[in-house]
Amino acid sequence: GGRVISLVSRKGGVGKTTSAVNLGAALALSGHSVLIIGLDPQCGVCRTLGTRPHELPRGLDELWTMRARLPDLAQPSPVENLWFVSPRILTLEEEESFLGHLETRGGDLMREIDRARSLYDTVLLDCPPSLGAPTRAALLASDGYLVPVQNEELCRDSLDALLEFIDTFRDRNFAVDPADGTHAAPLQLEGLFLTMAAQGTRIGREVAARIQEDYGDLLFDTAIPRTVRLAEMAIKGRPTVIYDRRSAGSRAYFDLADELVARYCVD
Amino acid sequence: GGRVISLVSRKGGVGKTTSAVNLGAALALSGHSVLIIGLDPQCGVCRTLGTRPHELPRGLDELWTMRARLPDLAQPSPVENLWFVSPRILTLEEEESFLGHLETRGGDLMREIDRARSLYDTVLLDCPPSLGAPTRAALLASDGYLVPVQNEELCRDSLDALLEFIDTFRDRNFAVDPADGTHAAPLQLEGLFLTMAAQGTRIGREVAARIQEDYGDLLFDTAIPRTVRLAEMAIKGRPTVIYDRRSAGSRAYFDLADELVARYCVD
Ligand SMILES: Nc1ncnc2c1ncn2[C@@H]1O[C@H](COP(=O)(O)OP(=O)(O)OP(=O)(O)O)[C@@H](O)[C@H]1O
Ligand SMILES: Nc1ncnc2c1ncn2[C@@H]1O[C@H](COP(=O)(O)OP(=O)(O)OP(=O)(O)O)[C@@H](O)[C@H]1O
Ligand SMILES: [Mg+2]
Ligand SMILES: [Mg+2]
Repeated sequence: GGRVISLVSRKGGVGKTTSAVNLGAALALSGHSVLIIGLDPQCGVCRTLGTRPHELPRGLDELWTMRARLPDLAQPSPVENLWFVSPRILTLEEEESFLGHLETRGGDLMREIDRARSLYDTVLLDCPPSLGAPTRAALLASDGYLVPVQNEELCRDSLDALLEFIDTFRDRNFAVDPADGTHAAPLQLEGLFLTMAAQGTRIGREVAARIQEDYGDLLFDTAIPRTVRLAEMAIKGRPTVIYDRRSAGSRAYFDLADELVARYCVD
Repeated sequence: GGRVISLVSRKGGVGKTTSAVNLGAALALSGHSVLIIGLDPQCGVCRTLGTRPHELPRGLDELWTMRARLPDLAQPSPVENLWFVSPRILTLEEEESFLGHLETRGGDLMREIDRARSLYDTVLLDCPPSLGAPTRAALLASDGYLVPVQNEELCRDSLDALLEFIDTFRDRNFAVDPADGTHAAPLQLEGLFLTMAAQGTRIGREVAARIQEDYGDLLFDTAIPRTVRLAEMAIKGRPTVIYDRRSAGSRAYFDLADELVARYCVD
């Protein structure tokens, strides 16, 4: 069955949504069937795939309000083999009700994602910049998690706490097998990867070197450069890997997809 | 008495923390006595003012655990007349307890901030990228709020919902005076301001033009440029307006401080 991976970071604006969409598209173009689920109430996933939340015929909210199944909620994207599900949040009440469902009935999402493994090769979960209900529900449903990292000091400085907090969260929620000390659910760190990598400044290079030193083999070889093409994605409403496959940003996401698959196939 | 202003945005990484600290420092250098309160569990305010959370002698958590007064928790910063209070969060349990206090006893913070008006000219509240408990507690305690905006599509696209959500929140929490339809608490939008303003790309200019068109007089004249000096702040542990007062970033924050004061003095 398929693999479920969350894009997680407490630091805001590090490229979680941009990466979920481009990585998903790169995997789909390499032959995977991919589902992206947007768990951020900002609905960034649907906006970058060309739809506004109020135009969606079906939304993630129906999982709870209509007891719908996840595959029935999946929307086609501009990329073959790539589907997505997004909340449809337009008012504060809708956001509160969505967060309320995740908080009290996260188990429904977990069960549905589990069932979706038989239909998709890869399920990517885009999370908001926090460790609140959406991210916790995502981690409970995931096999692994990916952390996008900007080579900036505040982001680098937040990594230790993030990794520790996730470990604490895992220890609380999944029993340890007394025989060998492993966890029932893997929830393993797939890796960290640099985004909007600023190599042009001395401090950018210094922070990147620090991250490399501190996190060495957890860091993917592929770094995603900061490019105009990637920033344009939300205007174009199509993943950059589609509308400009040869650009540096797209090639980086293809490389990252290859590296990711190579890492988890090793298991 | 002093004015209480929150830095608010659901979009992550737009410069809330960088702005709270540099704006606070610029106001302090112009003679204001300023208190910055970090409500983000990531503790960005204390890190950018040169202290790590576990080195803080006192923390915001004591407001609830020791029934301490806010002025007793205030720490000196590298800038004269600028003080700050930050949580001291190192574990997931501490973060959950901090968020729990804000959720159930936000009134204690509101009362303490209200008392602090007699001691400080300006109180700035740095919020995490969400509309959860920290931001709600901040808005309940504030006279006004400032929204940093990146001239990028996903950020521009998130503004309408943010302003509407805050209006809904205000309508729920503050009665409307039947005589003239105004709210008991002002909670007014001080304005939007551009940060990390990318003027070098066509899409950057296009998005900035859209923001100008849609939000016209709500947008401050001063735009904060993206500069290496500002990005370095978290490494230096001092606000940029201190260690390089003549840089473009610093001058922009001095201009923003002047514009802000001119706007609220008009009231
Ligand atoms: N490699 C890149 N090159 C240029 N711009 C980028 C790149 N990655 C992301 N961006 C832009 O940077 C901003 C932040 O990216 P994005 O919204 O994907 O981050 P996020 O972590 O999902 O943010 P949030 O914390 O708000 O959910 C967006 O405006 C996006 O268009
Ligand atoms: N004008 C600027 N020029 C260059 N870099 C900047 C500027 N403003 C902020 N930064 C950098 O961009 C990143 C995001 O800024 P910051 O952390 O202040 O945003 P934030 O909105 O507080 O983020 P979060 O949503 O995580 O709280 C930081 O690494 C910061 O150093
Ligand atoms: Mg996002
Ligand atoms: Mg911040």
